[in-house]
Amino acid sequence: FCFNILCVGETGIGKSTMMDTLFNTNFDSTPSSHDLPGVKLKAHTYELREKNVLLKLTVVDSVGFGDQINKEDSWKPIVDYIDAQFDAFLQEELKIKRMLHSYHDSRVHTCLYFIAPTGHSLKALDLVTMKKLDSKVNIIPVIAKADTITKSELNKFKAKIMSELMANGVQIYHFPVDDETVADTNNSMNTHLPFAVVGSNDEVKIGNKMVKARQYPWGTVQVENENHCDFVKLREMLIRTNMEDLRETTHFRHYELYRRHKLEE
Amino acid sequence: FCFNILCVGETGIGKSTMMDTLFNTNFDSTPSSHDLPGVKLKAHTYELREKNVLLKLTVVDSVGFGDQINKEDSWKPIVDYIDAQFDAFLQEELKIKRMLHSYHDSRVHTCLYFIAPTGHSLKALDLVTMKKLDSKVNIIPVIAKADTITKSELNKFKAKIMSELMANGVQIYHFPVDDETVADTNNSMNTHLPFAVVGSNDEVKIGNKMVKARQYPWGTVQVENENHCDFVKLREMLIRTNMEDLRETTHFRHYELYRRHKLEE
Ligand SMILES: Nc1nc2c(ncn2[C@@H]2O[C@H](COP(=O)(O)OP(=O)(O)O)[C@@H](O)[C@H]2O)c(=O)[nH]1
Ligand SMILES: Nc1nc2c(ncn2[C@@H]2O[C@H](COP(=O)(O)OP(=O)(O)O)[C@@H](O)[C@H]2O)c(=O)[nH]1
Repeated sequence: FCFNILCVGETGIGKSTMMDTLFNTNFDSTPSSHDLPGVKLKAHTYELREKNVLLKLTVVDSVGFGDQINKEDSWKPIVDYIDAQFDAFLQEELKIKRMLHSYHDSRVHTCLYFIAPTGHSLKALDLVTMKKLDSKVNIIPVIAKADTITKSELNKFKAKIMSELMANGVQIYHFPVDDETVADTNNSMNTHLPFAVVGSNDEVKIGNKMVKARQYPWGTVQVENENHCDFVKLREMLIRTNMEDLRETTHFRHYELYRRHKLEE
Repeated sequence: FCFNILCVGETGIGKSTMMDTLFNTNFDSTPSSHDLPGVKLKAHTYELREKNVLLKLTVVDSVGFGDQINKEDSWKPIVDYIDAQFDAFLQEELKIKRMLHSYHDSRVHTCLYFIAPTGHSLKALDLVTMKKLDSKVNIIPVIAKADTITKSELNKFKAKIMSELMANGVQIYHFPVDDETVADTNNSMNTHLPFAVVGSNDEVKIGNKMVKARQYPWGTVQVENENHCDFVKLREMLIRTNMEDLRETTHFRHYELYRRHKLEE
């Protein structure tokens, strides 16, 4: 079982914390500095046990994204990385004696795009980048550090983001509603996009349980409290309900598009 | 009584909210969009009554700062604005028949530089910009939206910022410690730099008082609660203790440097 997730977002927006929180582990990534000359893609592969299934998870981080003073080509290393994985798969697929069954599929199944919680709208870089990525990978945009935004600000912010994405023709991943068993849940989840998430490596005692939380002098944000943020929804949708659909859309849509263009050249 | 304050920081970082909060008024600024092609400086002058003193306050906003994909010249319109105010004063000062007493001094007395609360470090744009500004204006850096950062993260973040400023030779404004009446307070305040602030236009009932606050499902951040953020320190230092010193340093140091270079050309 392979699952490959690409995280795109500015340094310090909470990507590594979110990965730790989603997969309930400490991935021990070294925090990157702000002064890298360009965007680098760093991939780490881990073996996780999710229930009784062994999951080979690859987390790809867009290191240095958004940090440069000139961000004109920030999207390019990301697109190059995604294409390189498609290309590697294509080369294997074209072989006469091929080993697809044992091939370690590194194609990116989803891109978690981290939106800064300004409360206003998307940034120019966000729109440019997502437009370059939307035909190559399933984009799931999330509002990062959602504990920065009050409930009333959040509704306006989510509506603004969705309308900007639509106005700019950016295709984001919608949870599939054709399968009856998940249609209701997925339909409802689609109305909460983009998910406003909070991540935490720390645990705090609430009642008699230890829960993932961020403790402030004025209160404690509980990551898994659905009144506090959409983390549980994201985890449900990403890991429990739609992992298979994310893999399938990657193979039957995004990869096929790449393959057709590549073979037509 | 003139006081001119320049706010520099990305769109959505909380500048207009902070101005409303600091001066206890609703400045009614229209929120700016993220897709302006360049940085524009917008100045608004207001008459405020601070105790029994009439204050002619000018708030200058760096609209569009940090929004462009290419931010190479982001600092330029800001420096041009500051220089233009110095130049206007110089022209008046050089006149034979001059009206300095009734001249509306528009020189920038302080620049509040809003640092994004990433929790990691300063951004490349912050260092470049502050380096361009530090010989022209008193810079008071503040950590914006400090309710995003826990107490333990904040100490590390403040230390990182101060060491980065020092390592890059950026001169920020330190509260003066030569005047005995304010030396102790100012000395102590200098150790809390950069101030981590929270702003709010909303009021919430706490006990039987209405206080400026941001209400979250997990608790309420009280702007004027010194356990919650450094807002009270900022207001004290900026408006109550050091307004005069900020005006004097602007005139006797920053303006003098401008005048000398200008007249030497
Ligand atoms: N307010 C808030 N801070 C967070 C959240 N997640 C992470 N952080 C903090 O943000 C800082 C940067 O997080 P990190 O995961 O290293 O960001 P990355 O550079 O995108 O990987 C750290 O101080 C985290 O503790 C969140 O959901 N809310
Ligand atoms: N978490 C948090 N949000 C804030 C704070 N101050 C302002 N905001 C919110 O951030 C958003 C942008 O604020 P605004 O003052 O318009 O930012 P500006 O573009 O820099 O002038 C609004 O939704 C504000 O309510 C703060 O101290 N903390």
